[in-house]
Amino acid sequence: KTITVAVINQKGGTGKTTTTINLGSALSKLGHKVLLLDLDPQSNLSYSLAASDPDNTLAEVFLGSKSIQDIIVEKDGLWIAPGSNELVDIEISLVQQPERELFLKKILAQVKGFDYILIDCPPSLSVLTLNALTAAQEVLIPLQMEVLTLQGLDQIMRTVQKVRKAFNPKLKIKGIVVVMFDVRRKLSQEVLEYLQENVKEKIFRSYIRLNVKLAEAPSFGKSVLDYEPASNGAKDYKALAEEFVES
Amino acid sequence: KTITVAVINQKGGTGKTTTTINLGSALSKLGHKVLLLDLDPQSNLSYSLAASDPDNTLAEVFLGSKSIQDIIVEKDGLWIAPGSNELVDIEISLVQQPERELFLKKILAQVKGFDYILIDCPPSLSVLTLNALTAAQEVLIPLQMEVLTLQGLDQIMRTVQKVRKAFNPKLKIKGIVVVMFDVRRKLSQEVLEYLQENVKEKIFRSYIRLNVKLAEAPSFGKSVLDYEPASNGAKDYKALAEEFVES
Ligand SMILES: Nc1ncnc2c1ncn2[C@@H]1O[C@H](COP(=O)(O)OP(=O)(O)OP(=O)(O)O)[C@@H](O)[C@H]1O
Ligand SMILES: Nc1ncnc2c1ncn2[C@@H]1O[C@H](COP(=O)(O)OP(=O)(O)OP(=O)(O)O)[C@@H](O)[C@H]1O
Ligand SMILES: [Mg+2]
Ligand SMILES: [Mg+2]
Repeated sequence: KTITVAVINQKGGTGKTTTTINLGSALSKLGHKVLLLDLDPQSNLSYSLAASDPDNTLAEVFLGSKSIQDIIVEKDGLWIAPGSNELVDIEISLVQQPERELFLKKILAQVKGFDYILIDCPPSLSVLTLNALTAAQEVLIPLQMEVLTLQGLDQIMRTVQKVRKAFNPKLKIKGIVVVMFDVRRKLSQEVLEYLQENVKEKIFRSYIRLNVKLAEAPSFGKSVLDYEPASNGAKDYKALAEEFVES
Repeated sequence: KTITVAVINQKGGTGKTTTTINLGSALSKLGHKVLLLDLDPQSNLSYSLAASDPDNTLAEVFLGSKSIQDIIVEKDGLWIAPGSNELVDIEISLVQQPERELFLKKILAQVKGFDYILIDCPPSLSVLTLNALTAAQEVLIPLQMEVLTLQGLDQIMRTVQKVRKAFNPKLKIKGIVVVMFDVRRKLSQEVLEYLQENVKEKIFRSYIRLNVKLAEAPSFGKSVLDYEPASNGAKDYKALAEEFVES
């Protein structure tokens, strides 16, 4: 049975793409078959894994001119459905359609044989993200320990609640994963303490430390586990994957 | 004559809100009358200046139930038009309207007496950002020195070009401002060198160093210039404001 996970946070730059790639890579190294979907018009995920292909992307699949099997590629043991900037136009055209939230769910119904499907979402709670939440069983929320990122948590919970009621009763929040954690910064510790005292959602024990190797890996087209397996970034995402599978 | 500036970058977390607030604050301390617009549904700018007011936001102005004069508030010498999460629904309803890009331009035609209007935009190039680009004369692009943030530059330029042709022939790119610059990180230096060699747009000489005071200030409802005037963050935004006015 495939588990589909939407990686969301409308706050920008909170490690959604980095987490989708590296958690995906770590899960595949534990022996699971993993598909990554790049649902963000920026298509950072596709670039970071050197999987961009302008004519074979999720945009063509939403338009119906290609099937999802046509566009899936394999890289370093990971399977990828690339995105493209045309998803901006897709989002605008989806808004006017009835059942606009159900398109991705119908597309993924044709995909078989994966243990995990991870969906990298854009920094917004608009129609593309609603498609991911409707198609998914679980939600993963990467969160930086910053004042402004706490502001958006309520909004995320309200949106998940809305999707659960309207389209997807089984949708559950798998948890929050703390990312880009700088152990030397007092502010990070303070925000983490505030989070632990005030938020009832599960926070994964494994957290991701700030590690420049994670920021370098995209320019080599690899996950950090393939680029620098001995780095803190690789170790942290490996530990997260082990905890993720057990929970 | 009012100069309206759209602060944009579809890449998330690249300092758009931090730059709008602190450049705005520094411009007002140089004696200019400055209005800040919070056009991002996350409304981080409104929160950061303790200016949130759920019933008096830009959402009501787009809906036509309030005028922009009704919602503008003053804080520490800065004028603010607050945002709200309802801008998500506004964006969805705007998509289906004729002249959907022109709403903000019409709203701002009623605003008089400011030297600068700075618009904080969401991390996307969708209809709200297109409204800002259509209403503005200048574009400011805050940019972190990261591999993934370079990916989006072409897309920003294409979008500005599209708006210039279709709606706003005078729109010009004022420049790129380097933000969150960590002088110790080799990757930052490498990305900056790549940028200087490959990008023809102007890059401001003044750059913003990584400084935790900038990340703390929002929890006190103040700009960094009012929160910690002697910090690197305050000095860097002051220098940027002086260069901005002269250019
Ligand atoms: N643990 C980490 N240590 C150091 N750098 C990191 C870490 N995680 C992410 N980064 C870097 O931080 C930046 C933001 O991360 P990323 O792009 O994954 O966030 P995002 O939430 O996907 O952004 P967006 O909102 O634009 O989609 C990237 O340049 C990335 O390389
Ligand atoms: N120079 C800096 N030094 C340290 N922290 C910074 C600096 N500039 C911004 N930050 C912090 O980095 C985070 C991202 O900045 P900010 O929210 O301004 O980016 P943004 O582009 O507006 O994000 P979004 O795409 O979500 O709108 C915030 O937590 C902010 O406090
Ligand atoms: Mg991303
Ligand atoms: Mg912002």
